Amino acid sequence: MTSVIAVANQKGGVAKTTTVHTLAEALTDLGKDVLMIDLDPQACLTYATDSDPDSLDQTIHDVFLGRTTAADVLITRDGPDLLPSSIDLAGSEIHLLTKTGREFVLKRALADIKDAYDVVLIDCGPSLGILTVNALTAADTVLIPFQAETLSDRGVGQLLETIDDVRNYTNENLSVLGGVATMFDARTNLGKRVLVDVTETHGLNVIEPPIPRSVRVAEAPGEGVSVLQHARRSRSAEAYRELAVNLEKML
Amino acid sequence: MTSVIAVANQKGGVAKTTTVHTLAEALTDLGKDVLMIDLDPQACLTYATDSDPDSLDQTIHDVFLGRTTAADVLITRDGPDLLPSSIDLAGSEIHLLTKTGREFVLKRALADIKDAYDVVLIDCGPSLGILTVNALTAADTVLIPFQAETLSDRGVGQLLETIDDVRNYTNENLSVLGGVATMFDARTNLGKRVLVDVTETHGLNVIEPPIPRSVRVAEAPGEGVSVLQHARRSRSAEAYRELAVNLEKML
Ligand SMILES: Nc1ncnc2c1ncn2[C@@H]1O[C@H](COP(=O)(O)OP(=O)(O)OP(=O)(O)O)[C@@H](O)[C@H]1O
Ligand SMILES: Nc1ncnc2c1ncn2[C@@H]1O[C@H](COP(=O)(O)OP(=O)(O)OP(=O)(O)O)[C@@H](O)[C@H]1O
Ligand SMILES: [Mg+2]
Ligand SMILES: [Mg+2]
Repeated sequence: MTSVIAVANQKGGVAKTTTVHTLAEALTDLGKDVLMIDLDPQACLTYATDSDPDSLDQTIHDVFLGRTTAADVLITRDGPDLLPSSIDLAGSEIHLLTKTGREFVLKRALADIKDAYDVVLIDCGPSLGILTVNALTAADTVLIPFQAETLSDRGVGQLLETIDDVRNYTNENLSVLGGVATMFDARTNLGKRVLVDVTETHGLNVIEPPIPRSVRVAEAPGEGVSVLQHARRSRSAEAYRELAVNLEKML
Repeated sequence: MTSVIAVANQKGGVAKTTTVHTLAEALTDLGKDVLMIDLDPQACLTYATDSDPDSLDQTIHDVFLGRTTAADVLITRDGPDLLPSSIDLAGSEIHLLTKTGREFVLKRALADIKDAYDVVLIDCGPSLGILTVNALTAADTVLIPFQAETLSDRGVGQLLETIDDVRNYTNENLSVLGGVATMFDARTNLGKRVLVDVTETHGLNVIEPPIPRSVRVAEAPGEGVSVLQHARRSRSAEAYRELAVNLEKML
């Protein structure tokens, strides 16, 4: 049974892309067949996994326009496979706005390829627009990376409201897997305080462990690999591996 | 003569909101009359300056819908004034898409209040959508905060392309003031490498100094103040003050 997980938070820069990439690699190391989907026009995930978004003939944008199928656009890799994106995807937002059944386009596109995978991870951009709603409609569960800092905390409430809307209208079985504290600095009180706040105010189940901040994580995308390859014994790599084990038990 | 500056970068979490808030306070300390505009539906700037976005009767969204004027929505403060936002602003994107002259709504709304200020700083959300295009159309110059890390670097090229479009269609005098390196860690090679890359690849003039990363900056929004009040002698506060002095010379 395939688990489709939307990784979402409209607050910018909370490590959504980093979490999709690193978790996908860690779950592959645990023997899972994993598909990553880049649903952000910035195409950071496509870039971080060593593809050049500007040189791809077709991306998920073409799938959304009905010009091709997901199977045709798929990039099979040594590790997790990828449905790539490019800046053209920004055009999908306008195109989808007036289309009937616009929330279901991704779900329908995935129908003929998803069964080949154990886990599908969808990287959402920093928005609650129609692309993220497509991810939430196609998903079984939602994983919410958040930075344990004040400004990032604000977004969690808004996101949970949007998830309620999706559950009421386009995906009644959608559930929240939980939150992941990213770029966490255990030495500061701010981090610990917000961690408690997210659990108490929003009732969000936070999955252990928090991911420590480390420049080694920020260096990895430049090499086209995740921190698991770039700095395999770093605390951040260890934390993402432990997160993958804890997630696997929940699926 | 009023200077209208759009602070923009569609990459999420690069300190756009933090830079607008802190620079506005620093320019006020230099004797300037400053207006901040929150153009992000997440309303982080409104929140960080100690207003509760959820309890405001009217925000810039109502100005965009033509229900009220900017003067009516304006929050006058002890320091820089604020045109606040709320999550309702996300509705403006749909409303504006079909409106004639949709790129000029903010520019027109500002016409009757902007002359009371020396500087207007517009906080954009992590998107190149119609709200950011409104900011770029209303602005004289653009300030681009960027995180000296690989994933953040990718956005600068896309943004410069959008700025070219705006200059060709809706605002021929728009110019780029420059970039500001935020959350900078001088101890790592990654930071220094990307800093060089941004200048060489994109020809972006980077305004000194880089802003050091410090948890004191991340703590400030929780108190409703900027780092200039929260940790006035920190290196980050000093750096933002120096940036304000350097910017003032360029206006
Ligand atoms: N644990 C970590 N330690 C240090 N840096 C990190 C960590 N996780 C992510 N980063 C860096 O933080 C920045 C933001 O991360 P990322 O781009 O993954 O966030 P995002 O939520 O996907 O952003 P966006 O909202 O723009 O899509 C990147 O430069 C990334 O390399
Ligand atoms: N110099 C700094 N040192 C440490 N933390 C910082 C610094 N500048 C900003 N931050 C923190 O980084 C996070 C992102 O900053 P901020 O919200 O201002 O970015 P943004 O670009 O406005 O994000 P968005 O794309 O969501 O609008 C916040 O938690 C903020 O407090
Ligand atoms: Mg991302
Ligand atoms: Mg912001």
